[in-house]
Amino acid sequence: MGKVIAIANQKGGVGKTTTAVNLAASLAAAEQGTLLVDLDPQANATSGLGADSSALGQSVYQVLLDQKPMSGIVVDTALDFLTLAPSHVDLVGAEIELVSALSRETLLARAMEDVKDRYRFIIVDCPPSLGLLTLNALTAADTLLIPLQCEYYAMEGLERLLNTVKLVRGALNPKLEIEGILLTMFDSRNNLSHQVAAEARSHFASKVFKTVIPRNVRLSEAPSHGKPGILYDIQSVGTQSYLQLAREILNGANLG
Amino acid sequence: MGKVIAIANQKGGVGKTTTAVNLAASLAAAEQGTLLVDLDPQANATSGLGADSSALGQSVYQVLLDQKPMSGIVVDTALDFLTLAPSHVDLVGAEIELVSALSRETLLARAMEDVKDRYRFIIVDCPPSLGLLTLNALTAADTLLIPLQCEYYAMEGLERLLNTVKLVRGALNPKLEIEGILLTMFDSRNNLSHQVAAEARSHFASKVFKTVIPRNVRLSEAPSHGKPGILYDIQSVGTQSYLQLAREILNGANLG
Ligand SMILES: Nc1ncnc2c1ncn2[C@@H]1O[C@H](COP(=O)(O)OP(=O)(O)OP(=O)(O)O)[C@@H](O)[C@H]1O
Ligand SMILES: Nc1ncnc2c1ncn2[C@@H]1O[C@H](COP(=O)(O)OP(=O)(O)OP(=O)(O)O)[C@@H](O)[C@H]1O
Ligand SMILES: [Mg+2]
Ligand SMILES: [Mg+2]
Repeated sequence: MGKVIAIANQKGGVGKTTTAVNLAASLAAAEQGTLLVDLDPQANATSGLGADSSALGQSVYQVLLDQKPMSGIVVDTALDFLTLAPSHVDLVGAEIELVSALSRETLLARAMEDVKDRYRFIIVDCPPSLGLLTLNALTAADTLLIPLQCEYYAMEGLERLLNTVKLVRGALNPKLEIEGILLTMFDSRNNLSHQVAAEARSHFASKVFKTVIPRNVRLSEAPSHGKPGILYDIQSVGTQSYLQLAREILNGANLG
Repeated sequence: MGKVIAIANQKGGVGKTTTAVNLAASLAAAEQGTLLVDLDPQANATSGLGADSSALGQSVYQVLLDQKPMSGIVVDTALDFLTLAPSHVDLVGAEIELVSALSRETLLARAMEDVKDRYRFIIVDCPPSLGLLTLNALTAADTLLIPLQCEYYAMEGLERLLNTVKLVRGALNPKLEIEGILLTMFDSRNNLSHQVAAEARSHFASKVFKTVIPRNVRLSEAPSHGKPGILYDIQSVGTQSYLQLAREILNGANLG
């Protein structure tokens, strides 16, 4: 059975998509069958893997709103062991369109049953909010990976996210655990980065991954070529840090 | 009558809050009576000005959901000519709580009538989505200022935002204009920054502000002290670029 890892944080621009795309690609490079589900109407993970969301006929929109099987909308990527469930801008209407649907928070969890045993990992990229789409991801997930940008505003939102996790665990998904907190865009020349990292490690101790993702311009260039780091510039420090993260997760030894 | 400028972009982490806080503070420094309305449940603009959203009794939540007058919830800040309408995490429920309210997109516009003639400028910070809160801001606004981070994913979302502006102009707010597109976190050593800036200027020509906000660590440190740039480090390049932006807007000459 595939392990479902949701990548979520309501704070915007903290590296959710960059983490989802590069972790999924790194797991695929380790020959672990991986599905990347793009649950953000911005469809950044979709274009980050070179797919054109407006050109594809179907997306996770049909899965959530028309109960189409997930296996019917997935597409191949440039990596052998990586498959994509693309997003589409229509998803932006899902929150309102599903307001009276029965058990609207479990739509994704039910849709995953169709594909869960075909992949070793299923990575879900979330939009920057704690609305219905992110709730669906937290309900379907085995674990939550929280990208934490090493900046002040990013620390502020963490408590609210962890409260939401407790609510979801109580009402919708008792098995939900924290996979880990990932420090992103770490700039070793910048005091603020060190302060946020120290604060995160003192509050959350072993829940913080040993792997730290540095600020690295090659990571932000790769999406404009529709490629994950390992296909754009495998030597770059950014790409190597995501390969290291994949190893840490595969070893499962990271968290006490 | 005060000019209402909404600061919006559904892409996360592009500098909406940093722009709202520092532009409002720079206008206040020019002795223009300014109100900053924090419409984001993350309440980053509230804490960026040193206020504690959970300690304040009231927020824009009461204005939108209980029709409380805006003048009844505003608080003073450390700057003479700057007043804040604080946010609160309760706002996160507004989208669902208001789904059957009459004319739910015009709640903010109606609430602004109460304060519009007391301020020269009203700046509205928005969450990273095009949901009901941002629609309220676009409906209440005279103009929209779009922070555009000089990165690939940020360019992708621009077309959708401009489509939403056309829809709002057609259905809710015929006077809505674009104040301008502001290039943020520009890093002159980085090719990507130059590429995005060149593309934005070729697509949107005179709609792009002459002022460009550089990536500047002092801007990201200031919120941890609850201060805008002009009170944290007035000499910094970041602070000076927002003072320049305020001058450009006050001159009104920026956009052809
Ligand atoms: N380690 C890094 N070094 C440099 N740039 C990065 C890094 N991680 C992400 N970026 C860039 O920072 C921006 C924000 O990252 P990303 O889009 O992945 O965040 P997000 O949390 O998914 O945003 P949103 O909240 O809009 O979904 C992007 O332009 C991305 O290319
Ligand atoms: N010019 C800049 N230079 C350096 N850091 C910046 C700059 N502008 C913003 N930042 C930092 O980048 C991060 C994102 O900025 P900010 O929170 O203002 O974006 P936002 O668009 O309001 O995010 P959200 O989508 O979550 O509301 C913050 O940590 C902020 O301090
Ligand atoms: Mg994203
Ligand atoms: Mg913000």
